[in-house]
Order: sequence, then structure tokens, then C-alpha cells
Amino acid sequence: LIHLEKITKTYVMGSDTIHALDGVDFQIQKNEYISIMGPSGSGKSTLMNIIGCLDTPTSGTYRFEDEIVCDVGDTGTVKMNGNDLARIRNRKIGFVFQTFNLLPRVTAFKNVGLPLVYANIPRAQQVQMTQLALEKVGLADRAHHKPSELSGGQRQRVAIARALVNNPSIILADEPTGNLDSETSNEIMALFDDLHRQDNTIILVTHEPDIALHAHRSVHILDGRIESDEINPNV
Amino acid sequence: LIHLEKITKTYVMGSDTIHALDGVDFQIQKNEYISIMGPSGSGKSTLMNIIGCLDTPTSGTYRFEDEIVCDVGDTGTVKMNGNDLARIRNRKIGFVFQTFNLLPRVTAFKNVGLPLVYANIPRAQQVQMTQLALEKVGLADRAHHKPSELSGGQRQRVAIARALVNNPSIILADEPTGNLDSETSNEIMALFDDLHRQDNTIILVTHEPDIALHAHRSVHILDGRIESDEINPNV
Ligand SMILES: Nc1ncnc2c1ncn2[C@@H]1O[C@H](COP(=O)(O)OP(=O)(O)OP(=O)(O)O)[C@@H](O)[C@H]1O
Ligand SMILES: Nc1ncnc2c1ncn2[C@@H]1O[C@H](COP(=O)(O)OP(=O)(O)OP(=O)(O)O)[C@@H](O)[C@H]1O
Ligand SMILES: [Mg+2]
Ligand SMILES: [Mg+2]
Repeated sequence: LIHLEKITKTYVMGSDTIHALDGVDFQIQKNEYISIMGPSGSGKSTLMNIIGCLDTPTSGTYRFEDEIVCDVGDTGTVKMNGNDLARIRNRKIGFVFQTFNLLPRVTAFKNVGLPLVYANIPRAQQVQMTQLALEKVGLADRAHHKPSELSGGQRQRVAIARALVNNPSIILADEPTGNLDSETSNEIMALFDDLHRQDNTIILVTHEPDIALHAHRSVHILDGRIESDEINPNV
Repeated sequence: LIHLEKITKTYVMGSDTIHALDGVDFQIQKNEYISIMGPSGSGKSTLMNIIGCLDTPTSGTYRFEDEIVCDVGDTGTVKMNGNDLARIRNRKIGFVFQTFNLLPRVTAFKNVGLPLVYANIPRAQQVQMTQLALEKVGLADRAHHKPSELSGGQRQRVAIARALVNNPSIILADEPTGNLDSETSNEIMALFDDLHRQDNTIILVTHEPDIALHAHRSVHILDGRIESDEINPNV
């Protein structure tokens, strides 16, 4: 489904060079359930942004369903055209950002419904799908609050609802339970487990070992490289 | 040191009334180490903002070192004058926000040094104190990155460094390890434990039971009320 080959991501700041990703080879099959763990600053969000087609690598190849999304090398750069890329991002992938990235001046309801606007879903269906997504994360009674009128964990759940509203087949969740108490975390993980059973693909960055145990495959990142990649024996 | 009496915080939204805090009585002595836990949306951040003099209650009294900071009742509102309030906020209290609240267009170094500017600390000393705070959270090599050039856990640590830079005697930390892996969390908790041993007062909102175990007193909040308030038997 997704194939990363020799992926690097480098930032040059003055005389410093930061190797956020330092040569990553990584394959994801359909319907996998993968957790990604690693120290703060090790490259997890950078990797997720590349998988989610939100960022391009400094070098390396990224294939999605066997099509080249981008290929950056010494001979030049090949990129998928803008429309095909937008379709992958808007219809196939749901992304929960580590820092939520909600529109501050718009209600929870409008924030959650935004992917449906981009996907040209008919208006009446938009309202229905948005309502359902909010109910799934327990926020039906907070639909008309703006982000500044929500608690931290409520904003996180709005970000989760927005990622799921368009029924994407690939869910990329970057620390989705970081601001949630254990009961609410369990409700969110039950959602993800359910989506996985419905044949979707789940990739979840977390720093909590209990959350990582839900996944079938466990990847550890250190200093921009994959340190280990193992099947979870307990699942 | 801090005395909250009959504190309420109410938001009216159209026909809905939200009781974010619904009658809170709470006392904090000097050099206490208190954890606050509770479900998402239960009122923890609202309580912290009132303790930190960043928000005023809808009704009730807040005393700081026996002086009235604000007293809101049917007979009217009494508030401490602006200068005294600013001095408490800038010199006595260090606040780690749940959503970091960093200035986006300014480096980690300048973000961390901001409280020192407000406290009129001499320039050379500002640089020294800022450098030390960044080293304590392991971010000396990220000083000149802006928040968008930092990982989620690095931004959280910049927020922590900023809260500690002016050596406040009261530290209010709202979910300070939510974005940190366990090793980095332990380093941050070691910092807080140290500060407590140096006679400071620590109040820490967390949803992780392991983190709460560092505190000597454990408060649970539910639906805007204090549900339990107990000494931690293990410490
Ligand atoms: N400006 C506002 N207008 C309306 N409701 C608000 C506003 N700010 C907060 N609330 C509501 O007040 C309640 C308490 O919010 P608070 O941020 O204190 O919760 P919390 O315990 O910190 O939650 P979390 O663990 O998710 O961070 C929430 O239900 C929230 O929706
Ligand atoms: N725009 C940028 N410019 C320079 N350095 C950057 C930039 N963005 C990220 N970095 C650096 O790249 C490294 C990897 O960042 P990334 O966000 O992927 O880490 P992470 O594993 O998600 O960390 P965390 O667990 O703290 O969220 C970090 O050390 C960070 O400082
Ligand atoms: Mg990250
Ligand atoms: Mg909160």
C-alpha cells in the first residue's frame, strides 16, 4: 500500500544540519495496525507527515499503491500531479495532528466538517456525517463551541473526529491520546480498534506503551532511523 | 498560601449554561506538591487558570497570601490592583500551559526569556538564566529554532523552561508530560521533584497515574467539583 525507500529529511539552520529522518525504509500493507514510538525529537511526526503526503522528503522515494508520489534524487525530482495528490490526502487519508491544527475562528462542527467540503459531499449528508463523527468522540454537546471554548482534550477529540469524518481507509494519528484521561483514551482506542476490524489501515504515533499494545506491529524510531520493527506477540 | 472559597465559573452559550467550576473550596499551603486529575472537560484547566490569576471566577473568593485577589459576589466585585496582580503572575507563579502558548514568530530562546523581560532582569543575567533553563529541559541545541521548527515534545519543554526561568516559588503545570516519551517525562518530573525539595510549591494537572504518584496530595475533579482530596500514602 505504502512504500518508503531511502527517505531522508534534512533541515539546514545556519551552520547546523539536522537529520530529522536519516535513511528510512518502511513498508505498510493494507489493513495493518502499526504503532510508532521513540524519544521526543526522534522523527516520528516528520515520518507521519511524509506518509500523509503533507511533506516531501529531502531524498528518497515514496510510493502509494505502487504509484510514485515523489522521488527525490540526484537526477531530479518526480512528483505526482496536484489533483491525484489532493485526492489521496482528502479521501484516502485521515490525519490527527499532534497539535490539532483546528481553525480557531470556526466551531467544532465546522472544523469537523471541513474534509467533507473538500470532498464535495452534498450538504445534507455533510451535516449527518459531521454529527455522527462528533457523537463517536463524545462531543455532540460541544458542537457549537469554538476551539478556545473547549478543553485541551476536547480539542484533541475534535481533531480526531475531523480525521475520521470522511471514512478514510488510512488513519494516521500522531499522539491522539496525549491530552486524554484513561477512560476517554480507552473510548478513542476502541474507535480505532473498530476501524481496524472494518479493514482500514491504522498508523499511530504514541509515547504510551499501553496504547501501543493495541497495534499488531510496533516500530521504534531513534535519531531519524528505524531502530526496530516487530510484530506484537500479544495480539 | 492560596485559598479558593465557593469558586464557580460559568459560561452561557445561547440557551446552554456550562458550569465549568461548580462550587470549589480549595486550600494550598506553602511547599505542597499536589496532583489534579479528572476526566477531559471536568474543569482542571479552568481551576488552574484561576489559581494562576489568569482568569476570574463567576463567583467566590480567591485569596493569595491572605490578600484578596478577587471576591465576586452578589454585592459586587473586589479585585486586587493591576500592579500587585502583575507582580504575583510574573514573579511568584510559573505556568506551563496545556497548549504551550508560545509566540510563533520568535525563537525558543526568546520565548523562554520572556518572563525575565517582564521582571526587568538585567540583560546579561537574562541570557544566563535563559541558557540554564533550556539546558535543564535538554534543549540547549534547539535555542534558535522557532516553535514551528520544533517537535511537539520540544515545544512542550520550551513551555516548561519558560515557566521555570524566573525561579518562581509556585509552579502550575497543566499536563506537562502529555507529549513526552517516558524517559523525557522522567527527566521533567525529576526537575519538578527537585524544585519541590527546594521549598517550592508544585501543582500539577495530569491524566497519567504514574506522574500523579510524584505528588504528596492527590485531588480528583469531576463535573466542576472536587470529588476527592487525599494525601498520597506512598510518599
Ligand atoms: N470559553 C468557554 N466557553 C464555553 N465553555 C467553555 C469555555 N472554556 C471551557 N469551557 C468548557 O468548560 C469545561 C471545563 O474545561 P477545562 O478546560 O477546565 O477542562 P479540563 O478538565 O482541563 O479538560 P482536559 O482534560 O480535556 O484538558 C469543558 O467542558 C469546556 O467545554
Ligand atoms: N522546520 C524545522 N527546522 C529545523 N528542525 C526541525 C524542523 N522541524 C522539525 N525539526 C527537528 O526535527 C527533529 C524531528 O522532529 P519531529 O517533530 O519529527 O520529532 P518527534 O519524534 O515527532 O518528536 P515528539 O515526540 O517530541 O513529537 C526534531 O529534533 C526537530 O527539532
Ligand atoms: Mg511529534
Ligand atoms: Mg485541560
